[in-house]
Amino acid sequence: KTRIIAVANEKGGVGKTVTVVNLGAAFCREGKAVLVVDMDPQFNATRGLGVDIEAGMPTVYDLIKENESITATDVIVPTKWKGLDLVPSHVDLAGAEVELIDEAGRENRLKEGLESISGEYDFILLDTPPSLSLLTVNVLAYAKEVLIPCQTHPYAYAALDGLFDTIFAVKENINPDLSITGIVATLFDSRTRVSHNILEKLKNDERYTDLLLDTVIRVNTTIAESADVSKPVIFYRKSSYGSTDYTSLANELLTHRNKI
Amino acid sequence: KTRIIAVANEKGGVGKTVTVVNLGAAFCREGKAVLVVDMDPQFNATRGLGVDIEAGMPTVYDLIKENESITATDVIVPTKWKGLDLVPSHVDLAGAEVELIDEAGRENRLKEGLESISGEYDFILLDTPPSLSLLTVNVLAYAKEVLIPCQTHPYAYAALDGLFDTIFAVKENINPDLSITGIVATLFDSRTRVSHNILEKLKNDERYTDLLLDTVIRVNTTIAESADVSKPVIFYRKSSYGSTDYTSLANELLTHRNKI
Ligand SMILES: Nc1ncnc2c1ncn2[C@@H]1O[C@H](COP(=O)(O)OP(=O)(O)OP(=O)(O)O)[C@@H](O)[C@H]1O
Ligand SMILES: Nc1ncnc2c1ncn2[C@@H]1O[C@H](COP(=O)(O)OP(=O)(O)OP(=O)(O)O)[C@@H](O)[C@H]1O
Ligand SMILES: [Mg+2]
Ligand SMILES: [Mg+2]
Repeated sequence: KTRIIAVANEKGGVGKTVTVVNLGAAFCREGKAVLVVDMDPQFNATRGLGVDIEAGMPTVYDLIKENESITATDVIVPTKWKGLDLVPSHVDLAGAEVELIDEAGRENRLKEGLESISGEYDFILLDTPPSLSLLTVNVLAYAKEVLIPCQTHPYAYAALDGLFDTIFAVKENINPDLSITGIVATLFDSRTRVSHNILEKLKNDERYTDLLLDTVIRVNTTIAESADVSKPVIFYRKSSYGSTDYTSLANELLTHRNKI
Repeated sequence: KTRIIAVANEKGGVGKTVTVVNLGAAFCREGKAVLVVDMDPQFNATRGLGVDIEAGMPTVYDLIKENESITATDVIVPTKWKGLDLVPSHVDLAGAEVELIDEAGRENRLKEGLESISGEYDFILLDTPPSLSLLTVNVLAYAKEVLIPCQTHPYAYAALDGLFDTIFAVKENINPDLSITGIVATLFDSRTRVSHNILEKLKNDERYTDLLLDTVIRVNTTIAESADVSKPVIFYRKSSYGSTDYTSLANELLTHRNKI
């Protein structure tokens, strides 16, 4: 049964893209069939998987804009790693928010585009931009689960509140199957008081404590290096802490399912 | 002559808010009259200056939405630090993008709201969300200068290209007075290869090298702690590296002006 997981947080730079790219790689290494869908106009996940967008190549933008003539199979591309496929993004996606604003069913364009192939994968992981606008709503309207990376910093912790409101609004009005699978603490720096402080807050906050996953993703420069060489860290340096932590997160998700 | 400086970068988590809050504090400490304008619906700059939004308090959202009945003086609030004022933001600002979409002159709502008081300050610093949409365009339509914080990581470096396109589009079509004052390398971690690598790229890239400021903002946990206690780092721990670096950036901006 295909698991469709949105990775979302309105706060910028909390590790959404790194989480999508590395979970995708970890599941793929476990023999799962994985599709990564990049819904950020900055197309970092596309880059992170080493895919170059060539001129004329259809991307997720075409899929949601021209959802009659372009189908999922037109946009899916393989990556260098067998079993790990990608729906790439493109800078033009930024225009979609405005272009779709008056269209009926504008929140369901992504779902309509991907429904036909969803069953072909074990995992579909969706990267989102740092906003709660139409692109993110399209992802939440299609996904079954939400995984929330939360940097152990005060602003990221503060962003959870608004994100939960948005998730519940989508669940109520558009997608009753949506659930929050978990919050994963990211960019945890054990040398800093702030990181310990915010991790404590997450553990003591009754809204979040049951959702907080056991795996904590630590700051590890190998992760930033892997982004620089356009590879998931688990393929770039499989004995690094970054690799260990994302493997542990993948295992935790494989064995535990939605709590809400 | 008032300097109106937008701090912008579509990439998330590169230190836009921290830069606005700490430059504001540094200029204020130099005896300048400073106004910080928070244009991010996540209102991190508002928080970062220790301002709580009380129910019914008008914010920048009201200023751009109701630009006839609400004026700049209705929304400006003092902070704990004399000479440092704030136009606070609010989560409702997220709705403005959609609400203003069909309005004529929708890119100039912020400028219309603030023009009357601009002359009362030496510096007006504007925080922006991680996107290039209508809120950021409103900021770029009003500002005279853009300061671009760039985390020394590959995705942030990659974001500069699209950002420059947006800035030049606004300059050409809406605001001919707009110029890029500089790019400041942020979150620089001298222990990591990636940081050195990206700083080198910035220095060697002919599009960016002349704009790159001398000051480099280093990773310093005191900056994250200061966000946690809702104070600028230069007031929280004035002998920290974070404080030293932001003071150096403020001095560099005081003595050097637009290059484009
Ligand atoms: N655990 C980590 N250790 C070190 N660097 C990391 C880690 N996680 C992410 N990074 C780096 O931090 C930066 C931000 O991460 P990333 O781009 O994944 O965040 P994001 O939430 O997707 O950002 P955006 O909101 O802009 O889409 C990237 O340069 C990434 O390589
Ligand atoms: N030099 C630094 N050293 C340590 N921590 C930092 C530094 N600069 C920023 N931070 C922390 O990193 C996080 C991201 O910074 P900040 O929120 O200012 O970025 P931003 O670009 O405004 O993000 P967004 O795109 O979400 O608005 C914050 O928690 C902040 O406290
Ligand atoms: Mg991202
Ligand atoms: Mg910010």
